[in-house]
Amino acid sequence: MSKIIAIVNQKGGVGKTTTTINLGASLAALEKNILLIDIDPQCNTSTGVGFDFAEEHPTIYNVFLEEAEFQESIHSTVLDTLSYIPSDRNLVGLELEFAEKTNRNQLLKENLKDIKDNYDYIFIDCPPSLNTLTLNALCAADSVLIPLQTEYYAMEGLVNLSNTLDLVKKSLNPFLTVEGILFTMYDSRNNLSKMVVTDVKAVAPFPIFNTIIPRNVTLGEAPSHGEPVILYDINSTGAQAYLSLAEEILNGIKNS
Amino acid sequence: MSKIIAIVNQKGGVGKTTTTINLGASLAALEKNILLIDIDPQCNTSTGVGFDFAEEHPTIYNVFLEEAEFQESIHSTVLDTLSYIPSDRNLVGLELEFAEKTNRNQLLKENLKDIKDNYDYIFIDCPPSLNTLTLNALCAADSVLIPLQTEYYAMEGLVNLSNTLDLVKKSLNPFLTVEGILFTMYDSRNNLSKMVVTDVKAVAPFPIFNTIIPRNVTLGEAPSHGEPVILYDINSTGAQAYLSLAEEILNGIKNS
Ligand SMILES: Nc1ncnc2c1ncn2[C@@H]1O[C@H](COP(=O)(O)OP(=O)(O)OP(=O)(O)O)[C@@H](O)[C@H]1O
Ligand SMILES: Nc1ncnc2c1ncn2[C@@H]1O[C@H](COP(=O)(O)OP(=O)(O)OP(=O)(O)O)[C@@H](O)[C@H]1O
Ligand SMILES: [Mg+2]
Ligand SMILES: [Mg+2]
Repeated sequence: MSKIIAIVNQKGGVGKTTTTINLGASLAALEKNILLIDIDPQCNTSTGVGFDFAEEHPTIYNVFLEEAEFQESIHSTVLDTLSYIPSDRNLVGLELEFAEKTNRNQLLKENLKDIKDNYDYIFIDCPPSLNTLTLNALCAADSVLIPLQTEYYAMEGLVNLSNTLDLVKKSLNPFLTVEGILFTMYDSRNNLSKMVVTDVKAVAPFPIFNTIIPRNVTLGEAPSHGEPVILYDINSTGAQAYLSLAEEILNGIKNS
Repeated sequence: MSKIIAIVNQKGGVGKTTTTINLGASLAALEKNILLIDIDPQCNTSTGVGFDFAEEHPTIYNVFLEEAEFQESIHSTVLDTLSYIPSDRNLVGLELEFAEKTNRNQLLKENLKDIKDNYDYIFIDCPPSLNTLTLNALCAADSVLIPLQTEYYAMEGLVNLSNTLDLVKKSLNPFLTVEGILFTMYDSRNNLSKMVVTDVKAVAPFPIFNTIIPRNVTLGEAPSHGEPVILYDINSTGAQAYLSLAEEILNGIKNS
């Protein structure tokens, strides 16, 4: 049983990449077989897991252009159960390059068909926009996980995202569900964070994870070492929070 | 003498909107005539200055579709010298709608021609991507201001942004200059912030503002009141930092 989860939010800087890498690595540490796919031209997930761009290794862009087989683009990590597919800065041109292609939103889905069952979970890190790249992820995914920074603008963006998900369900992927909303960068010392959590819980049209990811500088330091936070500093509050999120993914969200 | 400055960085959540609103409002408080243009479909600048989306007021989207005159879309604020043009969620479709149009990157520039000299500064808030909307801003602008969150991924993205600016200068806007890099969300208690400032100063191909915007929760609270921070709490460290940035814009970056 394999599940494809797209990590999506058009609001920028809310913790999409940080969640992709650290939730993925935490599940890999719990002996699940994990694949991370980076479809953001910023390549942050690729950097965060230590990909060396000087390496001659095919990226998801080469796969979309049919210059490489999907299988070839899969890259290993120091964790046996964690693999990834790196991104490419040139993906930024895909929107216009493929504007004429009728199946431009299904590229990822078609490529995942044959290999999907090799993994327990596949996570897709998306760019901060609702463009062809994000639509590819939403078409390929079984469900979406929505990182939500506990800030005002991020909360405002939720309505927008919810409308988009409804549209995608109607026209592109009727089976798409929402895994849950994940509060990120929560600062228990400030009222803004608390206000956002209370307000979102009162109105959100989706399930909400009980795990809340605190603001923790270790989560910001780990990427400069090319390591998931559980390898960089497993005792940090950030690492512990993502391990507890992994448990919730495996066991379901219990009503608190 | 009027200057058009695009606030650009494809990395998400680095403080583009916060800088557009608060630098604009600070200059308005210093008696400069300011226009803010929101071309991000997230509409965060529009929200942050208190735009009421229920109001029947034309947006930049209506202007691009030639449904409204540019002049009609200009909206006033409580500050006499601060005006803005609101955005629209439907802008997200512009990329594909205008894919055929040869002048799709010049829409904003053409609209600004006649009104540019009514303002001392015009600031354009961009979405977190290098798409047609951001290219419109880069074609219309005299210079760019680059907010740079003092985090690892944001620093990595600088190379990408620098390459894009070179391409734009070569093919679309040869006069485009860089006003400067602005460090944002700086936390003096953590080494990551300090590391990023040191590393960027050592390699950056652009001027760097002496003003550093500290992480300050007041900057996150002000948008929920639809007010620039100088109106919400002028004594906050966030408001003081943007006032000092306004001075640097007016007087030039002095070598420290
Ligand atoms: N809980 C946290 N505590 C502290 N820093 C964090 C936390 N989560 C993420 N960060 C840092 O905040 C920044 C934004 O996070 P990240 O890059 O994961 O967001 P994103 O949504 O992927 O951004 P983008 O929209 O640009 O893709 C990064 O520099 C990251 O290291
Ligand atoms: N110096 C600061 N201190 C504390 N919070 C800040 C600061 N600057 C911005 N913020 C908050 O951080 C979040 C990200 O900032 P902002 O939305 O301005 O970034 P952006 O680059 O415009 O994001 P996007 O890429 O989504 O357009 C917002 O919730 C904002 O209120
Ligand atoms: Mg990211
Ligand atoms: Mg913004």
